[in-house]
Amino acid sequence: AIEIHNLRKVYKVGSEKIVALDNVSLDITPGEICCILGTSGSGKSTLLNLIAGLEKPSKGTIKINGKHIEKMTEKDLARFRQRNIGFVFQSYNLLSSLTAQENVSLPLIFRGIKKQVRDELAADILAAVGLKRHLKHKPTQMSGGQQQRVGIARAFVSKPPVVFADEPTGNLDSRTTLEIMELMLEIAHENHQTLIIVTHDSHVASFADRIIHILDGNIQKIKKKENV
Amino acid sequence: AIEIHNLRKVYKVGSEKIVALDNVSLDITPGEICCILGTSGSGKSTLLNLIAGLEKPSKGTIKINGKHIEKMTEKDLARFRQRNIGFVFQSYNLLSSLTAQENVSLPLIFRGIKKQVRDELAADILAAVGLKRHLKHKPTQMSGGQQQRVGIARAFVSKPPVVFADEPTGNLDSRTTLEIMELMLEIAHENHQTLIIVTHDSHVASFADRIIHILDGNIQKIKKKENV
Ligand SMILES: Nc1ncnc2c1ncn2[C@@H]1O[C@H](COP(=O)(O)OP(=O)(O)OP(=O)(O)O)[C@@H](O)[C@H]1O
Ligand SMILES: Nc1ncnc2c1ncn2[C@@H]1O[C@H](COP(=O)(O)OP(=O)(O)OP(=O)(O)O)[C@@H](O)[C@H]1O
Ligand SMILES: [Mg+2]
Ligand SMILES: [Mg+2]
Repeated sequence: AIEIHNLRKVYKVGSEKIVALDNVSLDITPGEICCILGTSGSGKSTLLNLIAGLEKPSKGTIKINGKHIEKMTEKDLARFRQRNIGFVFQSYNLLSSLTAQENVSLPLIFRGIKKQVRDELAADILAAVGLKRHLKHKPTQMSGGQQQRVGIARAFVSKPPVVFADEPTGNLDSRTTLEIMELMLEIAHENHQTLIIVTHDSHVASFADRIIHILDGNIQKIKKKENV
Repeated sequence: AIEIHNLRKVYKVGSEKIVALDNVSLDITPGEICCILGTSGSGKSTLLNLIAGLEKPSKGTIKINGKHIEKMTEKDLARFRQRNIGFVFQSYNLLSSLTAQENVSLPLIFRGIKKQVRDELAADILAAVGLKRHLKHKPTQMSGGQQQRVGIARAFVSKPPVVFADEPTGNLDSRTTLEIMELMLEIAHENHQTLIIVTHDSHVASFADRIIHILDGNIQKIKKKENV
């Protein structure tokens, strides 16, 4: 499903060069639950952003279901993402002028689904993440963990084949974390979705089929579930 | 140092009323390391914002070092906060047009400290949180956990008597979390600072003298260090 070869990303800050990703190669199979662990600044968000086409690599290739992501135009990338990718951002990226229900409905608008069905699908998934009574709340009227859950709901509502989640439980208590992880896995398994989760939480990592350890922009080691 | 009596906060969302804090009373002694634990949406950020004077309570009183916070004007509150309070926000609240070093220097500008000394103090504390090579980076040029650490550095750089930290390690891996907690405690003890930390992380809570459990806007129980 996802084939990454010799991926490299270098940022320029003034005269300085930051190697955020050095040389990463990785194959992720369809339906896999894959966890990426690593210290703060090790390159996890950069890796996710590159695979999802949100940024361009400095070197290397990314194929999702046979399509070369790094070669696509902005327009094609946008269309490809709308149909194939769900993304839970590390800093939520909700639209502050829209309610929780409206934020979650956005991916469904892109799929041409009519309003009545959109509202219902959005309400259902928001209830599933514990936000039944917050449908009409705007982001500023919600706690940090509630905003994070709206982001998760939005990433899953259209059941895209691939979901990237960048630290989806960083602002959640342990019980809510467990409920959210079970929900994400349930939806992913039911819909044969591939799930790539960046996390610092070992409880979250325990749900994964494979754990990829990143250090200083490189893969340090990979652990399969049985050996973990 | 901090006396809270019958604190209540009700938000209005359309025709709906949200009781974020119901009836909270709490005394925090000078130099205490106090942890607030609770589920997502239980009222932790609301409690912190009220005590720090960032929002007004619906009912109740807050005294910090004898001063009634809930009675102060906006202007007096701003001055009081600049001199007495450091705040680590759940969503960082860094100025995106300023570098890490400039962001951290802000509290020192308010204290009339000249530029050369400011730059040095900011550089020192940024090095202490592991960001020695990111002084000139802007927030968008840093990872989530790096931005979080800039927020922590800013809250401590002027060594205010009280520091509030709203989930300061939510985006940090376990090793960085430990280093940051040890640093915060070291600075706090050295300067007799009172530290009030909201967290979901039990490792963080283990550093506290007292752990306050919040549920649905009320204090559910309090645990002292020996009993934990
Ligand atoms: N400005 C607001 N307007 C309306 N409701 C609000 C507002 N701010 C917070 N709330 C509500 O008050 C309750 C408590 O929010 P608070 O942010 O204090 O929770 P929290 O314990 O910090 O949660 P988290 O762990 O997710 O950060 C939540 O139900 C939230 O939706
Ligand atoms: N736009 C950018 N410009 C310059 N440097 C950047 C940029 N984005 C990220 N970096 C740098 O690249 C490195 C990796 O960043 P990345 O965000 O991928 O880390 P991360 O593993 O997600 O960290 P965290 O766990 O703190 O979120 C960091 O040193 C960061 O400062
Ligand atoms: Mg990150
Ligand atoms: Mg909060």
